[in-house]
Amino acid sequence: PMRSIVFMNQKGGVGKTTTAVNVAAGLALEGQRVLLVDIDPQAHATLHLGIETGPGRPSVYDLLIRGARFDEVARDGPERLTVLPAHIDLVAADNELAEISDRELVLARALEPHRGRFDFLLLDCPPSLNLLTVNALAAADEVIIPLQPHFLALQGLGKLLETVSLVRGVLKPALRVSGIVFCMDERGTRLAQEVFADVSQYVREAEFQDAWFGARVFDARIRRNIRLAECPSFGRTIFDYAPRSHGAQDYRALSSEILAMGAGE
Amino acid sequence: PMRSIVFMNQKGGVGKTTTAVNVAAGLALEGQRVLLVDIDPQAHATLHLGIETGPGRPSVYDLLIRGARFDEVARDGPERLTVLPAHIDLVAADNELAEISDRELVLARALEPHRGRFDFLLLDCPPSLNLLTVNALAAADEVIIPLQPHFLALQGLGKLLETVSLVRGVLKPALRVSGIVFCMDERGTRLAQEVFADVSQYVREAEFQDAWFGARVFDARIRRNIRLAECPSFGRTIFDYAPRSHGAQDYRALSSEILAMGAGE
Ligand SMILES: Nc1ncnc2c1ncn2[C@@H]1O[C@H](COP(=O)(O)OP(=O)(O)OP(=O)(O)O)[C@@H](O)[C@H]1O
Ligand SMILES: Nc1ncnc2c1ncn2[C@@H]1O[C@H](COP(=O)(O)OP(=O)(O)OP(=O)(O)O)[C@@H](O)[C@H]1O
Ligand SMILES: [Mg+2]
Ligand SMILES: [Mg+2]
Repeated sequence: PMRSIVFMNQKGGVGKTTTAVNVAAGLALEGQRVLLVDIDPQAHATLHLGIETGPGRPSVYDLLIRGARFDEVARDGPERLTVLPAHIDLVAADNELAEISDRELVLARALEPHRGRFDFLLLDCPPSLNLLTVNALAAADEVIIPLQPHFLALQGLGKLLETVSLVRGVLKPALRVSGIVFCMDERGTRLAQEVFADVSQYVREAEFQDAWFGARVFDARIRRNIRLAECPSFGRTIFDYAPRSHGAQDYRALSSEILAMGAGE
Repeated sequence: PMRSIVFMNQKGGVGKTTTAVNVAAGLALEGQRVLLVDIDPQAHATLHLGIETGPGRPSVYDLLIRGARFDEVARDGPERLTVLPAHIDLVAADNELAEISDRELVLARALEPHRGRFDFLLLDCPPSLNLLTVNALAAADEVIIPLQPHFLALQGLGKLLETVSLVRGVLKPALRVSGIVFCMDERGTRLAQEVFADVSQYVREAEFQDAWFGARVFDARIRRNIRLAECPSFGRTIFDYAPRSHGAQDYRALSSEILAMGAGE
């Protein structure tokens, strides 16, 4: 069965887009059929993969609000990825969705008929816990939380897990947090070590009924590496742009770890 | 007359909060009377300054939605700062403000009677161009854009300047972009040099009627420095936590440059 994973964290700039794009590519390189959905109005995952949007090229906005068909919106990305691109119009989607009945399920329903075509569905979210992010959660079964090992990034974890629990309780009982991945990791720093220890303890102590019971802190940690910040400007993934870099090694390790854990482990 | 500055950028994690807090402290250390307003529901500027919120301690949410008085909300921060703290309740403010007439001017009207008490009003924003950010723009005269010298961070600049122009055209004709400050700068990288060159050219070529005509790229650039990521966990500014660090040097230089440019230069 297809696995569906949301990369979310309302804290800005922690590596959501970089992780969604490079894990999508990492899984595709391991032979998986991957659909990447960008629902961030910034459209950075779309941009990262060099995909153009604009007049005559429908986006996720058209899928959600205008009833465009999946095949009209789906685009071919690098590394045999299939991508549903975002567009700045999505800024208005939060308000426009609010007037639709079952507004949290619009994305899930649009994707449902196509689950059989892919092994993985990955979703990149904006830095907020808004209706777009809730739509992504309702369309997924797993949540992976990219986390920068900084104090400010740690603060929002409670609110994030509360939102996941809420969606799990009301819309999607199967939804759970499968893992937390450290991004932009600077191993030598005391701060990173302290945050790493804090988070590991927090996850270990989760109760059975919590949405994050059984979540892991991934062994793979993504080191800070300037190549990861360079590759979006070329519209390429890290594997294509700098295959021997730390960035490529770390995202290959993370993709393998995600693949190995399998659904529901 | 009081100068009022918004630190904004819808791209997440580029240094808005770190800049707002440390420039506020830098100006206070130069003898200025500074009011810092946190309108981000994440409340990271509030947290960074070690200010507690919760029951019995009103926040900016109460000022905007419940009509709480300025003096009930204002708190004393470190370095003789006055702070209007944020609270997670602000997440709901976007919808609740939408039902109020002149919803973009609620913050400006709440602050107006107190302009005489301060030399500087600084505002920290969430990573989005929502009604809270528009309220901040309508309450200010200047915009400073913290920018990480990365490709993805550059992409939103056009949309950001469009929003400032919109507010200037409709609500606040005096509003202008006074500067762009590079944060988390890694000088040795080719990427930072390319982005720096791109932005400098973009600002040089602004037309007279643009909101960013006359904007500068600040000479002071904030280098990446782990002390800046550590100090929030102690509720202290960089000047108090690590006064001899690069972080303190860079923010002292930026504060002096902002002070020296004066209003309307
Ligand atoms: N491991 C890394 N090393 C160096 N730079 C990185 C790394 N991961 C991401 N970056 C860069 O850091 C910035 C933030 O990352 P990214 O945009 O992926 O975060 P995000 O959480 O998606 O941000 P937003 O909240 O705006 O959606 C980007 O410019 C990206 O290129
Ligand atoms: N110059 C710097 N060097 C190292 N770390 C920094 C620097 N500036 C900020 N940081 C850290 O990087 C992270 C992002 O910075 P900050 O939270 O100030 O950005 P922001 O734009 O306010 O984010 P958001 O979009 O979530 O509001 C924080 O953990 C902060 O402590
Ligand atoms: Mg992103
Ligand atoms: Mg912030």
